[in-house]
Amino acid sequence: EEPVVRAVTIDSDVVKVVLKNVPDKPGVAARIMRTLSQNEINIDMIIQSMREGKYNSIAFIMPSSELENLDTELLKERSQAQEVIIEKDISKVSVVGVNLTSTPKIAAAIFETLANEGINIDMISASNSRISVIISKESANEAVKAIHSRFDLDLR
Amino acid sequence: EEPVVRAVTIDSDVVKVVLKNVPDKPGVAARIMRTLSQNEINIDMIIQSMREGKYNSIAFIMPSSELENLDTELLKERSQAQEVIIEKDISKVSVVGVNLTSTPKIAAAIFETLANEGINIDMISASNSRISVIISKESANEAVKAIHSRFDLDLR
Ligand SMILES: C[C@@H](O)[C@H](N)C(=O)O
Ligand SMILES: C[C@@H](O)[C@H](N)C(=O)O
Repeated sequence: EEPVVRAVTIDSDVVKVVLKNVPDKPGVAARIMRTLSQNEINIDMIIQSMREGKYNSIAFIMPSSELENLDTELLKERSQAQEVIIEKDISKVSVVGVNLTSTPKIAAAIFETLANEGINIDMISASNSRISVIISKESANEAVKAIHSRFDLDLR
Repeated sequence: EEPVVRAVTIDSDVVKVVLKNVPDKPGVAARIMRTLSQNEINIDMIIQSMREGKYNSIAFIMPSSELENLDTELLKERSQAQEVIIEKDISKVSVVGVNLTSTPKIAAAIFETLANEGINIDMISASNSRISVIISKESANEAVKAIHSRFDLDLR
């Protein structure tokens, strides 16, 4: 029941790939992952939020080093995305623990810590055991230091 | 290195709350979580995908039973959301395991299993250890049975 913040990790060697406005119907997400597996891309995170009309957008985070293996034309064709956007200026910061969202004051404290550094949160994927945020590369070190100090953690 | 699918869980007693088009600047996500903690709402998941211009939308999943404690007016005011949308016809299905996304063929297989049942995936929050999808309530049982059988799992 008590929330616990255990560790904060950072990964700056990642890129964000957004498949913008894919048809929101069964089979699309599957086809996208199938295409990525054919390119042998390792995926770190997948985020798909709410639809806009008949479309939805799917974003995934992958290692920068694998970008050369990504066949964006094929991905666009298979997913029927209107656009494939690649954002390289990103960092992924993850806070690992227990009851991180069921105790919303903990998520609040994590987000406030970032806000206090003037860091804008670009994406969020949060569950009880892990809160991952995507922020800019240049904010990453400050973010980790600030969370480290706010929750009295060891940097890993 | 080898992917493992360990279990599939289902929660149909949840609702989705979407804060549509909040200003995309530092402090907004923090203020939202702080407001939710004041209402003593237990949050199950938070998903925020890519921005649209100066705005972004934040969605969270919470227990249906706590909806009566949610002060949507206050939330709208504090977040400056253009709209607060509540969707009750949802179910959350989670697949738990190892290397679920770094081995994209596993994520592909999970999504294909749903697509084969004609189930549309409304939201995705996926990491290596957990793939969570939001689908309709009526699809939930079929989804869990199909994933169960595809990966030879015990239902929990
Ligand atoms: C957008 C994508 O997730 C689609 N709804 C699917 O089910 O595959
Ligand atoms: C939209 C919201 O996440 C905002 N970018 C923030 O940092 O709080």
